[in-house]
Amino acid sequence: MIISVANQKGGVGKTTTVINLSTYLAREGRRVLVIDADPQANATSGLGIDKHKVAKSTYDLIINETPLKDTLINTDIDNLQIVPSHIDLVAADLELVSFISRETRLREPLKDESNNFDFIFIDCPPSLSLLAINSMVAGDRILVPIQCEYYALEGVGQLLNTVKRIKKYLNPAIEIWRVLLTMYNHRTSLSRQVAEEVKSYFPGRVFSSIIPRSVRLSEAPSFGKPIAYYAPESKGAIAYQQLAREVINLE
Amino acid sequence: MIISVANQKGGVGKTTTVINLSTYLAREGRRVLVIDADPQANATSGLGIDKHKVAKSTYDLIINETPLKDTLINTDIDNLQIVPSHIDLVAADLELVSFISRETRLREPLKDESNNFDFIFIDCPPSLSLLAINSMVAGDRILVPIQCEYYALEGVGQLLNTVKRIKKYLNPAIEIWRVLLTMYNHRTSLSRQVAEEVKSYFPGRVFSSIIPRSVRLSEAPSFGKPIAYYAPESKGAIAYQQLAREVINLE
Ligand SMILES: Nc1ncnc2c1ncn2[C@@H]1O[C@H](COP(=O)(O)OP(=O)(O)OP(=O)(O)O)[C@@H](O)[C@H]1O
Ligand SMILES: Nc1ncnc2c1ncn2[C@@H]1O[C@H](COP(=O)(O)OP(=O)(O)OP(=O)(O)O)[C@@H](O)[C@H]1O
Ligand SMILES: [Mg+2]
Ligand SMILES: [Mg+2]
Repeated sequence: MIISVANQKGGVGKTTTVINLSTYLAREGRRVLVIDADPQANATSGLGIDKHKVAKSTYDLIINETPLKDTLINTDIDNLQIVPSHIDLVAADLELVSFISRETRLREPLKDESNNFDFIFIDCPPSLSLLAINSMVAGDRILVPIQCEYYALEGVGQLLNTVKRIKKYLNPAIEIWRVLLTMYNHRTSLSRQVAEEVKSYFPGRVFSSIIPRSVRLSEAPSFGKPIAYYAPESKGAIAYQQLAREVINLE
Repeated sequence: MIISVANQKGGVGKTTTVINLSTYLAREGRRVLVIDADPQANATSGLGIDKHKVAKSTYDLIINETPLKDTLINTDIDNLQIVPSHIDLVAADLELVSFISRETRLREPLKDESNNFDFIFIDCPPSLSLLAINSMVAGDRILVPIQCEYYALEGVGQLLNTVKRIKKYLNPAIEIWRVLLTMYNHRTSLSRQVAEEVKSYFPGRVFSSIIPRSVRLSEAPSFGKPIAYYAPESKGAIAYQQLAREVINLE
């Protein structure tokens, strides 16, 4: 199962979801691969890897056609590997423009990996650029984190338009698989309103696990650790653990 | 003074800063223009404008060379006008690739406007794409909002690299003017640590006004109003008002 975690709105919890959901699935014995397709390399550092010391990266996978097995590395977590990002990825959008089949460069190397991994998560950049399109085309389903705030709700229409176009021209199998509500603040009516609107927009496709706003989640990356290893009893950790169980039940 | 509000990290408060800083400057009698250069059009809707009903937009300014005076519209706030964004802007990155002087398309129409506006703020998208580069090249100074969290700090190096390249090849006058600390949570040591690191990274260039995390700020956009008109006594409003005074003192 290749899952692109995408939303062009910035700061909605894409990277936090990729890191923590994949960690809890790996702890449940699933073999998981993370692809960091964001030039910011936050998923790479959030899993404790120094992006400056990386030999091969997602850049090599997409631009140099380096085989997947030569780009992936281990993390500190059993069953969890990553193709790290690298600063060179900033240039990928422009470089891709003149490539043949420029939108499917990431899909090719991932196509035959279902024997090796139970889950592949792609952390997408906050845009609808060629790199972001590549990341969405490579997945067979899209998980959309939506922060429980107004602007994040506003951007959903644009994302749906883009997915429709990808489905029509590039990957007929693609679909918005599930929506995840993030940074939910139970003390505000804004969170409740956004959550209601999202549920009415995506009936039956919103995870019942809701990720609360939790300081521990924003502290964990500064230690290069997923929440399961930084603050396993925190409400953010419990919510991502519940989410992993929900995903396993959907397998 | 043309100020690009930029940071490729998503969700750090770029749009919130553009909307609220420009509103308080306009209330102090300064003539202000906002350029919404983000395809998400959050600055447009945050100032109460329906992006679907917009006749001309930043897209026309950059791609169709429509004169500035034919693209800007009034907001509900005296002294504050905006060039709104539009969904077409999503395609601008790809369209720009083959244009002559593709990086300076936004700078041209803004060059001779210092008689008409005291401040022009450009709300940049969360990326380092051609559209984001255009937005940075168009400014004569860059204001960098940095959320007081780990990932936002991590991305500063990449932004500095890009600004160096812009300065060398496209706009020798460009500089990182000031850094603004946003979403500061006084209850966490993470915010204090990030603030300390940012101050040591940019000695003398961090605004003394610090924007606290405040629910009122995230509620205001759902009413299409700046904080000054939604919750003028809130701590977020007071912080942005202080920031406007600080900016006026630097004029
Ligand atoms: N549930 C949460 N509670 C509190 N903070 C959170 C939560 N989820 C994420 N964060 C923090 O909010 C910020 C944004 O999250 P994150 O970087 O995961 O979003 P993103 O969508 O990947 O951003 P980008 O668009 O830049 O890639 C980060 O500093 C992160 O640590
Ligand atoms: N000081 C604050 N306190 C609480 N919420 C805030 C604050 N500043 C901004 N927000 C909220 O956080 C979210 C991100 O802010 P905003 O959209 O302004 O960031 P941005 O950098 O423009 O994002 P993008 O990278 O997507 O353009 C929004 O929902 C906004 O309402
Ligand atoms: Mg991210
Ligand atoms: Mg914005």
